[in-house]
Amino acid sequence: SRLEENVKKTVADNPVVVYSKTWCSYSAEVKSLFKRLGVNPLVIELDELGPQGPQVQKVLERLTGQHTVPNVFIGGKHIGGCTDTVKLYRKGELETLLSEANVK
Amino acid sequence: SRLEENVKKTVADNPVVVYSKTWCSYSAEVKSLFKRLGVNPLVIELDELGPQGPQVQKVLERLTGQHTVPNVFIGGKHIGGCTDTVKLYRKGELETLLSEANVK
Ligand SMILES: N[C@@H](CCC(=O)N[C@@H](CS)C(=O)NCC(=O)O)C(=O)O
Ligand SMILES: N[C@@H](CCC(=O)N[C@@H](CS)C(=O)NCC(=O)O)C(=O)O
Ligand code: FES
Repeated sequence: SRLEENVKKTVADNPVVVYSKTWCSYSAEVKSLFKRLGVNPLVIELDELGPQGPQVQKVLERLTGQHTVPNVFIGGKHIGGCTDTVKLYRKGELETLLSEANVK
Repeated sequence: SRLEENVKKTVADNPVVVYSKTWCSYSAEVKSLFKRLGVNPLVIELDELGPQGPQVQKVLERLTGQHTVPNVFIGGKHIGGCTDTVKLYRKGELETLLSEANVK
């Protein structure tokens, strides 16, 4: 579908992408973690996309198996949600992924 | 208002009350913390109340100054959100509040 191609292009063209919801504290945690790391992700707030929001969330589920937010991509690779991202950060692996994507 | 009286009665009549949303991970964290402590809170899922949900959320804001979920009460006292509750737990104060409310 066109929306699916759109999402694929977005994560391919942007080194760090966070699909988020503005009211969600888990989404806020991930965004603020990247900010602390000096990274400026492309943030897509699904609740600000009107009827397209749920559609994009469905596409993400098809592409990644994950239907929740936040949904994080680095270097085009699906990373996971908040817990996954924080886990990688604590293991030191997040910064590795970021430098491999030429972000840090 | 009648809804306000309703909420006041709910938190007065139930030793532990959590106003929550079913999709929210912060709400889930608080509910699971109480579960681990062997506490069975009255959980009110605001997203399952239809149009009353936002109204109850507004009443809670009027009563507590807090417009977010989760919104936690122990022994009729407003405790706060997820972060506040976890902080009290780590300080050992949550279990004190629970026993004072005859819950633990
Ligand atoms: N363990 C996951 C939890 C993800 C999760 O449950 N996200 C919630 C919001 S906090 C969600 O997407 N709920 C369904 C929705 O909002 O559509 C993570 O760390 O990201
Ligand atoms: N620090 C607060 C954060 C509370 C918060 O921002 N809650 C969000 C959901 S995670 C919220 O209520 N957003 C507005 C809404 O859902 O109506 C806590 O620990 O509870
Ligand atoms: S909606 Fe509350 S943590 Fe995501």
